[in-house]
Amino acid sequence: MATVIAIANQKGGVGKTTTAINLAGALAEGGSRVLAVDMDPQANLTVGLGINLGHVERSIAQVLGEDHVAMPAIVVASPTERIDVAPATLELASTEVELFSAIGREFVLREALADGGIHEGYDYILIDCPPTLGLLTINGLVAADGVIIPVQTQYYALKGLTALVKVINTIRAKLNRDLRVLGLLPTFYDGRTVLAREMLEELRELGDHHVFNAIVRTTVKLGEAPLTGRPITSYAGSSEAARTFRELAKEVVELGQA
Amino acid sequence: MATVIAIANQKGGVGKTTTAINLAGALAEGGSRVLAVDMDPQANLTVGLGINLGHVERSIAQVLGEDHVAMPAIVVASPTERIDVAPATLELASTEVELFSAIGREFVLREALADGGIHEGYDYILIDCPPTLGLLTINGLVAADGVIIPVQTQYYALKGLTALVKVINTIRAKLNRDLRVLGLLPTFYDGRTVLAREMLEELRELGDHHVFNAIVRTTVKLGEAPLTGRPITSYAGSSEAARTFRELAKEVVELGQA
Ligand SMILES: Nc1ncnc2c1ncn2[C@@H]1O[C@H](COP(=O)(O)OP(=O)(O)OP(=O)(O)O)[C@@H](O)[C@H]1O
Ligand SMILES: Nc1ncnc2c1ncn2[C@@H]1O[C@H](COP(=O)(O)OP(=O)(O)OP(=O)(O)O)[C@@H](O)[C@H]1O
Ligand SMILES: [Mg+2]
Ligand SMILES: [Mg+2]
Repeated sequence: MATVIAIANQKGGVGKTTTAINLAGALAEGGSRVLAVDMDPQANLTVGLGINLGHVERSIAQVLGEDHVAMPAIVVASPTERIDVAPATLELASTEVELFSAIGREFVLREALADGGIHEGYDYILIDCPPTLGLLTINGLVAADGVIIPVQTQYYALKGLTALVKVINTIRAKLNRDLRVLGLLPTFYDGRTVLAREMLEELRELGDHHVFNAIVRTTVKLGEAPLTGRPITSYAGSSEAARTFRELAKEVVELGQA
Repeated sequence: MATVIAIANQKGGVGKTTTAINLAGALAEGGSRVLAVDMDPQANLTVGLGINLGHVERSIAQVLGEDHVAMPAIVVASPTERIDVAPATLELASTEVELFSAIGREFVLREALADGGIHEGYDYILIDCPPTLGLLTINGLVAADGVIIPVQTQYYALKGLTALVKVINTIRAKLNRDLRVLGLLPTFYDGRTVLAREMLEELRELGDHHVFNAIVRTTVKLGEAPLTGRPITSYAGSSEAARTFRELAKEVVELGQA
C-alpha cells in the first residue's frame, strides 16, 4: 500500500507545487516509486515535472468527471526516473463545478486511487492541491493518509492557518478518520530578515502541530528548476535546496514508520 | 462616478492583495477617496488595511448572499485617511457556493456597488480577488472598468497568463463590454537574478497588453507593512516600494483619463 500525502494550503503562492515536485524528487532519488497527482487546474505540477500540456489528452478531469476514466489510463511517466504523473489540464476547473452535484463527491479521488493497482505500483502518492478550500482540495485531503502544509514565513500565511486546520479537523471527523497533519513546512525563509525569523518563531510557538526541521529558504534555483521540468535534486543536486528536500523526505519516511 | 478596478490573477501569491492595498495607499495619499473591496475569503485585504476581523459583523458575504444587505451598511473606515473597506470574512467561501444557483449570479457585486450612493462617495473602487477563476473573481471582473494583473517574474506565473486573458476576453464579450486590461504589473522582481530579468523580458515580449513601467521589487518592507495594517506609503513612505506604488498610481490615473 502506497502512502498518500496531500500538500495543501489555501493561501496562494506558499510553495505547494514546489514542495510536491521536490519531495517527489528526493523520495525517487532514494529509490521510492512516486506518483504525483495534480489537482490544480493551473497544472503547474504537470508542467514542473516536464510533461508537455499540449500532449495530455486525458487528465485527472476525466477521472473525476462523468467519463469515469480509470486512473491508470491517464498516468504518464515523467522524465525523472521513478516519478509518474497523473496530469491536470485547465478543464479541471469545470470538473470541480460538475462535482458539486455528484453523489459521494468528496470521495471521487480516493476511489480512483483505490482502482486498478495504483497502490501496488507506488511507494508514495503525492497530491498537489490548488489555492482554495473547494472540492478539489477536499478530495485531496479525503484521499490522503497525511497532509504537509507549506507555510510561507509571512504574515498572511500564518493568519490563514487556523482556517485550514479547522477544515482538516472537520474532514478527519466526517470523511477520513486516518488523516493526520504530518507537519508544517516553513517556506520562503530568508534568515537575514527579522520578519522571517519572527514568523518562524511564531509558527513554532503555535504548538499544535509538528514543524519540520527542514526549512525551505528563498533561492532562485527553486524558481529556475521548473523551466527544466526536473526536481531540484536533478537540476541542482548539490544545492542547499536539494539538501533541504532530502531532509524533508527523510523526516516524511520516518513519520510514516511511526 | 468612481473608477472601478479589479486586481486579479488565479495564480496564487503573486501580490494581488499587496497591489490593492498599496495602490489604495498611493491614490489616497494623492487626495483620492478609495473604497477597497475584499472578495477573498482569506480576508487578507481586510486585515492588511488594519480592520480587526473579530469586530466585523457584516461583510461582503451578507451583501452578495441571500440577506442582500446594502453595500453602504458594511463599509468601514480604515485607519488610513481616505481609505474605506468593504470587508470579507471566511463566510464568503460558502457565499460563493450559494451564488452558483442564483439568477444573475455574475452581476451581484456590480449591482451592489451601483446601490446607495457608493459611486458618489469615492473616486476609486479597488477589488481584491482570490486566487481562483470562480464566481468571486468573475463578480470582480464584471463589476470593474479595468483590471490590473500582477504577474510574478517567475515561470508558473507567466504560464498562467493565457488562461486568465481568455477568461477576461469572455467576460468582456458576454458580461461586461467596458472591461479592459489596464496592464500587467511585474511583481517580486529581483534584478540580481537572470530568471527575473528573463521573465520580465518575456512578459514585455508577449505584446498583447500594456506592461506598467512600475516594477514591484522584492523587499521585506512589503512583508512587514501588513503587520501594521497600513499601506507602504504610510508604513515606509520614503522606501523604493512606496515610490513604485506612487508611480503605479500615476500611471493608473493617466490611463483613466485616456
Ligand atoms: N524557496 C523558494 N525560493 C524561491 N522561489 C520559490 C521558492 N519556492 C517556490 N518558489 C517559486 O515561487 C513561485 C510560487 O511557488 P509555488 O508555485 O510552488 O507555490 P504554490 O503554493 O504551489 O502556488 P499556488 O497557490 O498558485 O498553487 C513559483 O514560481 C516557484 O518556482
Ligand atoms: N514585492 C514583495 N516583496 C516581498 N514580499 C512581498 C512582495 N509582495 C508581496 N509580498 C508578500 O508576499 C506574500 C504574498 O503576497 P500577496 O498576499 O499580496 O499575494 P496574493 O496574490 O494576494 O496572494 P493570494 O493568491 O493568496 O491572494 C504576502 O505575505 C506579502 O506580504
Ligand atoms: Mg501550486
Ligand atoms: Mg490575496
